[in-house]
Amino acid sequence: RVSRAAAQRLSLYLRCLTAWPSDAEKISSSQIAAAVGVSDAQVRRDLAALGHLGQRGIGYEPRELATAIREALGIHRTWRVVLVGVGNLGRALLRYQGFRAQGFQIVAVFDNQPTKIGECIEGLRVRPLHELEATVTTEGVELAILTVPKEAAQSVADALVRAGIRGILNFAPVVLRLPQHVQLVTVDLAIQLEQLTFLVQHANGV
Amino acid sequence: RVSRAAAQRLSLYLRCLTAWPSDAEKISSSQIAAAVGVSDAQVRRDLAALGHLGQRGIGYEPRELATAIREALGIHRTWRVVLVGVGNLGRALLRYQGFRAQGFQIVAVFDNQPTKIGECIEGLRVRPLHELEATVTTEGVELAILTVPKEAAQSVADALVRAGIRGILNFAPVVLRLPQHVQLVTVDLAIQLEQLTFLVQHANGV
Ligand SMILES: NC(=O)c1ccc[n+]([C@@H]2O[C@H](COP(=O)([O-])OP(=O)(O)OC[C@H]3O[C@@H](n4cnc5c(N)ncnc54)[C@H](O)[C@@H]3O)[C@@H](O)[C@H]2O)c1
Ligand SMILES: NC(=O)c1ccc[n+]([C@@H]2O[C@H](COP(=O)([O-])OP(=O)(O)OC[C@H]3O[C@@H](n4cnc5c(N)ncnc54)[C@H](O)[C@@H]3O)[C@@H](O)[C@H]2O)c1
Repeated sequence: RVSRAAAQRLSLYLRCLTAWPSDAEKISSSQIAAAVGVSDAQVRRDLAALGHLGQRGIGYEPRELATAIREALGIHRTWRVVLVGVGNLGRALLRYQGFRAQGFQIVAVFDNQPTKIGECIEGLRVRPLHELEATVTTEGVELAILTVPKEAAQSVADALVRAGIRGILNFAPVVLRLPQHVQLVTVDLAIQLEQLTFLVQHANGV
Repeated sequence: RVSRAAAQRLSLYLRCLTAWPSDAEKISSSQIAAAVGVSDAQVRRDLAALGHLGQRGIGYEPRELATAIREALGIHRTWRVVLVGVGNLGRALLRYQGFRAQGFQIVAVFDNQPTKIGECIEGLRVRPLHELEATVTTEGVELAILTVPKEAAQSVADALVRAGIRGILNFAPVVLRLPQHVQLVTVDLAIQLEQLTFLVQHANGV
């Protein structure tokens, strides 16, 4: 079984594989390790958890490896997603092509501001919150992206849970309380800036 | 020395410590491990790299540990930051209070759209790109957040490097080519959605 920490690394290995020359027959664990910034042994341990993929001394076949990683992450299929809170961040996420490329289809968007409801943003009509439950059921939606202000986040998350959502990607800076059967990933982009200061500080040999 | 992978984990330990009750005298490595979702041994290894902090069997003093982590990540001081590309994503990042809380001050913003230049957004006047070099030098800016379209990203990054920037947080979906002395962290929020599908898929025992 793959751990949550290993899953983070698998996403990075996948980016490395997609950037690898498409006619290459092999890639080694040390080439993946160098591209991602982890140890060779860590890569081998992570890939071993996916099953018998590589051959010692010869390496891995890039397409077969990418397929195995996609299956482990659950992105060998498409996922239907709703987005709630169509403000600055919500709009930027709607326009981002990177989600579609990995099989994530945002199929409906919601907001509670009367002036926004009915507006068409990136090809989707903004719907009122009371349509959430019906949309999740009829459209077979499993995931939600939450980009509302922090004061509204918990009550909107509760509505998503009632509607039958199975996972929430939360951007609001609050700790959401969800039942155990609903998965949660919270994003804090300040963590990315901290990674940058870590690198800048160490580049000067501090 | 702390590795780049360990630095990611340190950011998560720091969030756990800031959420810990302020009157608590101790926290154990297993309490941190449970909150973050890594093994107890991993937490002990990471914290040992920071120096002699905890006592076996007694645990760590939360404030002392948070201070050591802040120093390792370089956020025991403030950093002056510029943001280039004041579109949907740029505006959402400007409004986000999470950066300021960790000592990141966005001191100037830039865009190349004539209708945006001179506008005041979140208290900052939008400046034209030709003012970049002068601003970075006179304001002592070290970091930049890049939220321009992918076609413009490399040329804007080159201008930032010429201006003397030491680190770039890049959101454009391109691989930036930078000289070795300039650090780079690229964000791809699709990775966060993949972490969510990994959890949802495993919650069903797939
Ligand atoms: N985690 C991060 O790194 C990060 C970065 C930037 C912003 N944020 C957060 O993302 C959220 C959105 O930021 P923004 O700049 O786009 O804000 P915004 O004010 O531009 O957008 C919020 C939207 O949510 C809508 N809304 C408010 N209450 C609602 C409710 N009860 N139901 C449905 N919709 C509702 C508003 O009408 C608005 O359209 C904020 O919580 C912000 O703190 C997080
Ligand atoms: N990595 C992720 O997860 C993620 C998520 C969302 C968006 N994005 C990316 O972030 C970027 C911004 O997205 P957005 O939705 O805010 O786009 P946007 O079009 O709303 O904003 C882009 C801004 O950049 C400005 N700009 C264009 N060329 C410029 C140049 N040469 N110099 C200075 N400014 C320039 C435009 O005038 C505009 O204000 C895009 O590259 C997008 O792909 C990434």
